Amino acid sequence: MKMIMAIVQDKDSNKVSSQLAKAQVQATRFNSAGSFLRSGNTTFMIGIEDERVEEVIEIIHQASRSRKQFMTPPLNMDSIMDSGSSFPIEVEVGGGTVFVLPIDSFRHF
Amino acid sequence: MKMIMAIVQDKDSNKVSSQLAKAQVQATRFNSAGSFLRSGNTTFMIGIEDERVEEVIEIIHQASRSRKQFMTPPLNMDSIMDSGSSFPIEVEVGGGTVFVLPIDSFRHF
Amino acid sequence: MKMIMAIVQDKDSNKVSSQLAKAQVQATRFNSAGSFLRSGNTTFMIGIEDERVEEVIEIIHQASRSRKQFMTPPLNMDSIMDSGSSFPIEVEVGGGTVFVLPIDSFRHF
Ligand SMILES: Nc1ncnc2c1ncn2[C@@H]1O[C@@H]2COP(=O)(O)O[C@H]3[C@@H](O)[C@H](n4cnc5c(N)ncnc54)O[C@@H]3COP(=O)(O)O[C@H]2[C@H]1O
Ligand SMILES: Nc1ncnc2c1ncn2[C@@H]1O[C@@H]2COP(=O)(O)O[C@H]3[C@@H](O)[C@H](n4cnc5c(N)ncnc54)O[C@@H]3COP(=O)(O)O[C@H]2[C@H]1O
Ligand SMILES: Nc1ncnc2c1ncn2[C@@H]1O[C@@H]2COP(=O)(O)O[C@H]3[C@@H](O)[C@H](n4cnc5c(N)ncnc54)O[C@@H]3COP(=O)(O)O[C@H]2[C@H]1O
Repeated sequence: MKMIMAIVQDKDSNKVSSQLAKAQVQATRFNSAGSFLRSGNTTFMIGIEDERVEEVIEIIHQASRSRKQFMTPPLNMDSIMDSGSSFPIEVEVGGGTVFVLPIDSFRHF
Repeated sequence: MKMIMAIVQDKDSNKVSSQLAKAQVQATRFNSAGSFLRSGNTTFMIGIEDERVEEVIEIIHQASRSRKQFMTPPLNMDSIMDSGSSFPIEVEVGGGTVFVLPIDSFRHF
Repeated sequence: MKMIMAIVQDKDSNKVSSQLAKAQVQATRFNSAGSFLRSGNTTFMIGIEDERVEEVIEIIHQASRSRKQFMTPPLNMDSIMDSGSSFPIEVEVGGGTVFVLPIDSFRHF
């Protein structure tokens, strides 16, 4: 069994949930936030048999979209963005960021 | 050290917390939601010595209950449930779903 | 790649976020709560190359503080604290609790 942690944009989270349910894939959802843009996103935690990992990643990939978002760098981050001013900059946010972790054991009661 | 991720029903989360504290088990709680029923539940994240993993799972097992919940399948899920209509169906929700993951290292400051 | 799960006090979470961004470290934040004090805290989930794990832990360490908090043990916890009464007790809460977990694979789309 593997643990999939997948971060998707809030706009795609209901589509991801219903596509997982259609494929009989059980999952748990968390409200999360990006550390950079500080806007909300959704993290799915999915315990799944090893042989279905690629299928689940493909379901998430099909159900999510990358989008451009505008952010105004806070004054103290100017040094990061080298922008020297606070005009809004365009940031591309991906459809999904997916980590696969090993699981030692699973119990359900 | 192992990482236990345990999903329990909201109704049992305070009992689980106090039983863990009584056993001197440290834990962190997250508000989460089931991907299928979309209703709220609670996820505990527990870093614990290898030799206490079974004891902690037993504490969670004793403090949680399985219950029946009613759900009305949204129209687009009819194909999943083959119910062809939107009458409420009864779903059995377990007391706990528990994953045990390996930990490489731990730091506390 | 490794997964870092780091629990810090809410008061330090914005400082941790901006120091991670300055170091070009991507992260996801979750609102969480301590199981013992039941007060809110923040959990960072960070997927990072193996050779940057120590650097990221140091960033979190520098940006977080340990503090004393008062708690009034609820009546049913008296047996834990052996205090026999409900006077507030002082609890030292650390700056950070950090777990490092192995990652099998990573995808971004
Ligand atoms: N220091 C920096 N300088 C310039 N641009 C930066 C940057 N840090 C992030 N970005 C850009 O901002 C987008 C949103 O990042 P955020 O942290 O809000 O939201 C992130 C975060 O919540 C999560 N994420 C991405 N990589 C992660 C990782 N290695 N560990 C944990 N969470 C990650 O996925 C969300 C989307 O990430 P994605 O890479 O598609 O999209 C990122 C990336 O394109
Ligand atoms: N492998 C896994 N990975 C990550 N999280 C997991 C998981 N297995 C279970 N969970 C989490 O535990 C909750 C309870 O699951 P349980 O299997 O006891 O109880 C489930 C199950 O009896 C039933 N169920 C779930 N998916 C179904 C489906 N596609 N068809 C029919 N019944 C389903 O609905 C109940 C509630 O499911 P819900 O998603 O709302 O809530 C789930 C979910 O948050
Ligand atoms: N092994 C682990 N697995 C998962 N999460 C972990 C963990 N160790 C610590 N944490 C998380 O980090 C927070 C701070 O823990 P710390 O040990 O610095 O500071 C702790 C500790 O000094 C004290 N404490 C915890 N449990 C205790 C107990 N049974 N008896 C006496 N003091 C306790 O209360 C402070 C706050 O604890 P709280 O639970 O509210 O909040 C905890 C919890 O959310």
